[in-house]
This record gives sequence, structure tokens and C-alpha cells, in this order.
Amino acid sequence: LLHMQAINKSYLFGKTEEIKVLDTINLELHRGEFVALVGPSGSGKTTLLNLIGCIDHSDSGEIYLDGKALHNQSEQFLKNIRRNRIGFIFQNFNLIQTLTVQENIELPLWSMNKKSEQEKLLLRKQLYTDLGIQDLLNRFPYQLSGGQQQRTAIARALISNPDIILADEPTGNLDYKTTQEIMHILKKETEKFQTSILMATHDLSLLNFADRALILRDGQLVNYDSQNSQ
Amino acid sequence: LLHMQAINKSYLFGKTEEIKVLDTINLELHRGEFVALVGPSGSGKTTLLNLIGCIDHSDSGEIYLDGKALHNQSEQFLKNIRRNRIGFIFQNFNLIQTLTVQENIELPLWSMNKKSEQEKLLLRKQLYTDLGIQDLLNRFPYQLSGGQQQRTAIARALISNPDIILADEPTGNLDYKTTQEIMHILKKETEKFQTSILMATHDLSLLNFADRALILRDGQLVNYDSQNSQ
Ligand SMILES: Nc1ncnc2c1ncn2[C@@H]1O[C@H](COP(=O)(O)OP(=O)(O)OP(=O)(O)O)[C@@H](O)[C@H]1O
Ligand SMILES: Nc1ncnc2c1ncn2[C@@H]1O[C@H](COP(=O)(O)OP(=O)(O)OP(=O)(O)O)[C@@H](O)[C@H]1O
Ligand SMILES: [Mg+2]
Ligand SMILES: [Mg+2]
Repeated sequence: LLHMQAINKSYLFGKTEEIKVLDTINLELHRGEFVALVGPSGSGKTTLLNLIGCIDHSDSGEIYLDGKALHNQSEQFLKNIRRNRIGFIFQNFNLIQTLTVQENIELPLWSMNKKSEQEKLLLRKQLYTDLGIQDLLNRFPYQLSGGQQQRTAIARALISNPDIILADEPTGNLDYKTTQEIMHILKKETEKFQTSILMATHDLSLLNFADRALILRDGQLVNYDSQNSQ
Repeated sequence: LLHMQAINKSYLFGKTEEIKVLDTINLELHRGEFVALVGPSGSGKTTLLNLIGCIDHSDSGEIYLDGKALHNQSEQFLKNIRRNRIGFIFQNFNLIQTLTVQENIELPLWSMNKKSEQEKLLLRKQLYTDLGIQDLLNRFPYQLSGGQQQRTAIARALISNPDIILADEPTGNLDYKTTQEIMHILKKETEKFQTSILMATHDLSLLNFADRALILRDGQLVNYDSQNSQ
């Protein structure tokens, strides 16, 4: 489903300093697969997810989604991909402060035609209850706790039933019980809809929910061999 | 050092709905004590910290800091307490986007006289290195990873050597190794400077660093008896 080939990304500071964040990254993500991405703080996990989510550009290398190239595409093309095929759970939530919880969550549906919007809403009525936010729908983000904001961000990523969910530390502000519930909801997505999930996390206990894990270290991606390490 | 008596806090929605977040809370925090505050997402941890940090008002009840009453004080009085005696690590970091990392961290020192500012800066030169942010001092918050922003927020809370540190989920965006380092830095504060720390967290493994823990559930605070539970 997703294929990244020799992806490089650096940040430049002035004329002298270059920080190579991603160094010749190769990654494959298959339909219905749940992959965890771990690595130290500052190792490049968010940067990598942003490239796949089409909200940033690599310096070189190729990205293919369903065989179609994402690199070197127009902003309009990438915008379409972002809206229709990818659900992004941001590390800092990125909720719109002037919209209610419900409006925030249903925002991805505004760009779709009426018929599919109705179908997806029916499929997702359960989602608000599963995430424990059914009583918060008319509130604004500033009226929510950190974890409630995070759950709102998760609902928004799931509502359009995307092909790929990019989850950037989706449980960092949640207690143990809620974290387990979120993980089961995500796992159900892969089983029920063949959604692919790439999840950056610092919580190593969540690796149990993933099919496999990748480690990002010094700009390079390696497979985490859980069978050997345990 | 800190004494909260019969503290109540509710949020009102329209004329009909009242959510009682904190219900007759009594809390004591002694000099040099490291107390953990745990509870489900939405249980009121941030609300409680905001009351102690003088950035919110309770509906009723009393708060005493070093014997002086904080409830029913003027905004000017509370502002002084906030600046000089309390260091706050916010759940969402609250970094100023238009200031560099170094400017953000040293902001609490601007309101102090020149002599004590110099003394504290010498004491804190070590802090940047301990937190691994010494190479990031000239960057802006948007140029940092989530965990780097969190570490910047931690440095800012420590730099003025406050009497009380309120830490709202200070390690939610950090990997295991960095989390351990932060915990040791916080523990050193209590031992070296008799700083008191109240830390809200979802990571139960961090309770090992605390002297004792409190559980917030259904608006009420109870002691967590770790000796009995283990
Ligand atoms: N806009 C930017 N300009 C310059 N450097 C940046 C920018 N964004 C990120 N960086 C740097 O790129 C590196 C990787 O950042 P990234 O946010 O991808 O890390 P991360 O693995 O998500 O970390 P964390 O676990 O702390 O969230 C960091 O060193 C960061 O400081
Ligand atoms: N400004 C506000 N107006 C209305 N309700 C609010 C407001 N701020 C917080 N709340 C509600 O108060 C309750 C407690 O919120 P609080 O942020 O203190 O929880 P928390 O324990 O810090 O949660 P988390 O672990 O998710 O950060 C939540 O139900 C939240 O929705
Ligand atoms: Mg990140
Ligand atoms: Mg909170």
C-alpha cells in the first residue's frame, strides 16, 4: 500500500548547520497492517509521519501510495490525498479552537458528497461512545482535558474511514485503561476495514498491539525483532 | 508549605448543566516532598494544579502557601506568587512561539533584579545539558520535536528555583531514557533545594520516584497506599 524509497530529510540552519533527520529511509506498509514506530525524542518520528501524510516534502527519494507517486506532486494533488485517504492523529492534536468537538471531528467529511457523508456518520455513531466523548460534543477544545482533546483528535482521524492512519503518540495524555481501549479500537480498524496504521509511540508496552515495529535511530530505520529480543 | 482545605470547583454549561470537577479537596504538601497525582483522563488533575498555580479560582475553600492565604487575593498578588514561588510545567507546554528556546526558558528571570538573575543562571548552566537541549537554544518552538518542547518547558519551570514545581504530565512525550533522566533531575531538586513537587501523571511507573501518591477519582482525593498495594 505504502512504499518509501531512499527518503532523505534535513533541516538547515543558516548557511553552516545541517541536521540530517532522515537518512535513506526505506519503509513498506501493507494493507491492514499495524506498525509501531519507536525511537528517542528528537529522532525524526514526527518528521517521517509528516512526509507520509503529505504535509511536508522530503529532500530526495520516492513515496508511492497504491503505486501512485506522491513525491513531486502538486499541492492540489497532495491535498486530495490528505483529505480522502489519510487520517492523521497529531502529536499536539491540532484541534480548531473555534469549532466544537463535534464540528472538529466531522470536519474531514465536509469535502465529501452528501451520500457518503451519511453512510460514514452511521458507521461512526459508535465511535463517540467508544472513545468516551459522547457528552463533550458541544464543547470547545479549551473546555476539555488534555486526554479529552487527544481522544477528539483520534475520532477525527477515524471518522472518514481512511486507508492509512498516522498516529503520532496517540496515547501520551491518556491513562492506562483509556489507552487499552484506544488500542483495541485501532486494532478493530485494521481487522474490520483493512486500514493500515503507522503509530509513533514512546510507550513500548503498545508494541504488543502492533504486527511489527520499526526503530528510528540516528536517522536510520531498522526492524525491531521482537521475537529475538524477548 | 501548601495547604488546601475543602476546595470545590465546578464548570457550568448554560443554565442547566453543572459538572463538579473537584469535590471538597484537602491536600497538604510539605517542603522537599515529591508527590504524584494520578487519576483517569478528565478527572481534574490539571484543574487542581491550576488552582495551586494561581491561574484559576476555586468556587469555595481555602488555599494557604507558607501560611498566607491565596484564596480571595488580588490578581496582582497572585501574579507575584506565580512568578516568584511556583514553577509550572504545562501539559501543553505553553511555549511562546515568537521567542527562542533560551528566551522562553529565561523568561521567569526577567522580573527579577539583576543580581539574583546572574546567580540563578550560573546555577542553571548545567540544566540545559542535563535536559539535552544545549544545542537547541537558538531555535524557535516550531522547530522542535514534541519531546524537545516538553524539555524546554521543564527547564523554564526549574530556572527560577521555585519553592513548588507543578508538573502536569511532564514526560508524556518522552522516551524511557529521557523520562528517567527528568525524574532524577526533579528528585535532585527536592534533595538539593528542598523544592516541593506535585506531579500529575498517567505513567504509574513514575510513582517509584515519588514520596507518596494521591488518587483523584470522582472529584475526590484519596491517598494511594503503595505499601499495601504491592
Ligand atoms: N521545522 C523544523 N526546523 C528545524 N528542525 C526541526 C524542525 N522540525 C523538527 N526539527 C528537528 O528535527 C528532529 C526530529 O524532530 P521530530 O519532531 O521528527 O522528532 P520526534 O522523533 O517526533 O521526537 P519526539 O519523540 O520528541 O516527538 C529534531 O531534532 C527536531 O529538533
Ligand atoms: N474551561 C473548562 N470549561 C468546562 N469544563 C472544563 C474546562 N476545563 C476542563 N473542564 C472539564 O473538567 C474536567 C477535568 O479536566 P482536567 O483537565 O482537570 O482533567 P485531567 O485530569 O487533567 O485530564 P487529562 O488526564 O486528560 O489531562 C474534564 O471533564 C474537563 O472536560
Ligand atoms: Mg514527535
Ligand atoms: Mg490534564
